[in-house]
Amino acid sequence: MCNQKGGVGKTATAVNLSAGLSLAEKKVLLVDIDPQANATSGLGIDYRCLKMSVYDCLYEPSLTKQVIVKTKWPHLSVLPSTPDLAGAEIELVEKESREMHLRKVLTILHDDYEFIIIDCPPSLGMLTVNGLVASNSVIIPIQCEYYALEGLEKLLKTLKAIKNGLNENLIIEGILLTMFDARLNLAKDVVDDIQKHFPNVVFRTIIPRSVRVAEAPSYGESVIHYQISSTGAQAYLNLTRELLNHA
Amino acid sequence: MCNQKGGVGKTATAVNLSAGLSLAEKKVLLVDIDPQANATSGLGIDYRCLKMSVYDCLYEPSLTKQVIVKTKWPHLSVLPSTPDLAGAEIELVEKESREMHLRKVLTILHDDYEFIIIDCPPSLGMLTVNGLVASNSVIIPIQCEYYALEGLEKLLKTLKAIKNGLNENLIIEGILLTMFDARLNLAKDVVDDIQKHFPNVVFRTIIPRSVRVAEAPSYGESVIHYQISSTGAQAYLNLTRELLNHA
Ligand SMILES: Nc1ncnc2c1ncn2[C@@H]1O[C@H](COP(=O)(O)OP(=O)(O)OP(=O)(O)O)[C@@H](O)[C@H]1O
Ligand SMILES: Nc1ncnc2c1ncn2[C@@H]1O[C@H](COP(=O)(O)OP(=O)(O)OP(=O)(O)O)[C@@H](O)[C@H]1O
Ligand SMILES: [Mg+2]
Ligand SMILES: [Mg+2]
Repeated sequence: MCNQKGGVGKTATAVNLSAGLSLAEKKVLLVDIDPQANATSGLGIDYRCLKMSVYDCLYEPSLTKQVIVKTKWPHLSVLPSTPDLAGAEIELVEKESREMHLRKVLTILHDDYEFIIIDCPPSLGMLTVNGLVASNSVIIPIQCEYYALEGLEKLLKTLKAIKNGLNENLIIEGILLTMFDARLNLAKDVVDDIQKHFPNVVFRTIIPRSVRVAEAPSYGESVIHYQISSTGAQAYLNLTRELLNHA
Repeated sequence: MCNQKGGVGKTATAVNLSAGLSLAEKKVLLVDIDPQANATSGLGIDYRCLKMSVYDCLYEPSLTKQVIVKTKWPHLSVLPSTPDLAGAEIELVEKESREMHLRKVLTILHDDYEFIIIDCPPSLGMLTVNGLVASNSVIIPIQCEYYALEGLEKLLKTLKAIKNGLNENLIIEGILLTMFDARLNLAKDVVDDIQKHFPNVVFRTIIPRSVRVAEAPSYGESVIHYQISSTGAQAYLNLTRELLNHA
């Protein structure tokens, strides 16, 4: 999940899509490379109780299997984050092959998972670049609000630069419209705009603004586990189906 | 405005508070040090038309007065950003007195403005650190949602470290609760939590979730200029009054 704009639903999508795929019996690893560790706490893991995190794995990949936490839900594991990871944003700048650290970590896990979902921080710095270099494809969550369109141009340029330089396999899996509120003309305008400019890339599923999605993290579970009948959970199940049909 | 959590209303507060203060006849400069340049476009400035931005000033402070853009509203000027600024996040790491670049820029302007409002990106990297080192005080916008509380601990630690090392004058001006929706229990819980833990620091004014606030940036103006009668505009005017009484 990548978008330097903050608060667009990267973590909500990472957590809920991971849960959806695990319910479809796919072996899923959710990798949290945001120092805020929201995806980690969104699945009920308290980073204060962790001895190690993805931060340690970046410098010592052989630790990875020990650091991974199995959640209580089948087929769903997490490579957790902690706030210490913020240090890596600056430390990595001066390291050898600085963009490849996460890719080395995930190569070790190669056959253990069918899907690896990476939640990135709201920036295009070293951690996000590591996430993009380690990925086959990228999902771009976009909020149905004005500033959402502003950052897209820069993000697409960055993705192209990474595809040309560091990771030629990288493709856009899709643009996901999030927090859609049908009562707002603004939201409808953004949807029309994105569907017009990126007809082949935008997911058909649109995630509505849903109170249950915002509440679920405080219970440490995905919205699908928290309240499957909610519009938010149903939308993320539709997204899961759409992604599996794509794949 | 500082908070590494994304989408909490940093830019909305920076733009609308700047507009409020300028309407109170205070000479205001809004400094945008977010490479997304949302505060710049939120006041109607197209960064694509700019020859220079705050990025150039960081390395050549004597350019600053030329780079500042006067808006069409009296007493309100902007030191604009562009996406190129993202490069500074990494470039500054290796520079001499890397945290002091923005402070040097603003020292040149010292007597020209009564208020200088700085909009930071959603991270605690070099650009935000430059913003904090250049400031007398910091406003922390917090969304009335679950993840909002998670990041506060780390942010307060960072502010303390900056106060002890790089800028001993730095104080917290206040915590501002944003996007409050009275229909959500979750929002009421967050408000209670923050008011209980930080009784002397949280602003009395709470900014409600208001469609007009989200629409105003697409017209390139503050919500106060866009629709002064809206609940969002009224809340930001209340915040302006509360801040002026504080000062
Ligand atoms: N569909 C939705 N409906 C309602 N609230 C949502 C929805 N999706 C996300 N949220 C809430 O909006 C806020 C921002 O979402 P989230 O934290 O997932 O975004 P993000 O892009 O990961 O943010 P950051 O840039 O800080 O990493 C959170 O409080 C989240 O619970
Ligand atoms: N009170 C409000 N009511 C409704 N929408 C709001 C409100 N405040 C901000 N918004 C909208 O919510 C989104 C996030 O706000 P904003 O961009 O100001 O946050 P930010 O913290 O600056 O984000 P970033 O972390 O990306 O810099 C924007 O689309 C904005 O227009
Ligand atoms: Mg997130
Ligand atoms: Mg902003």
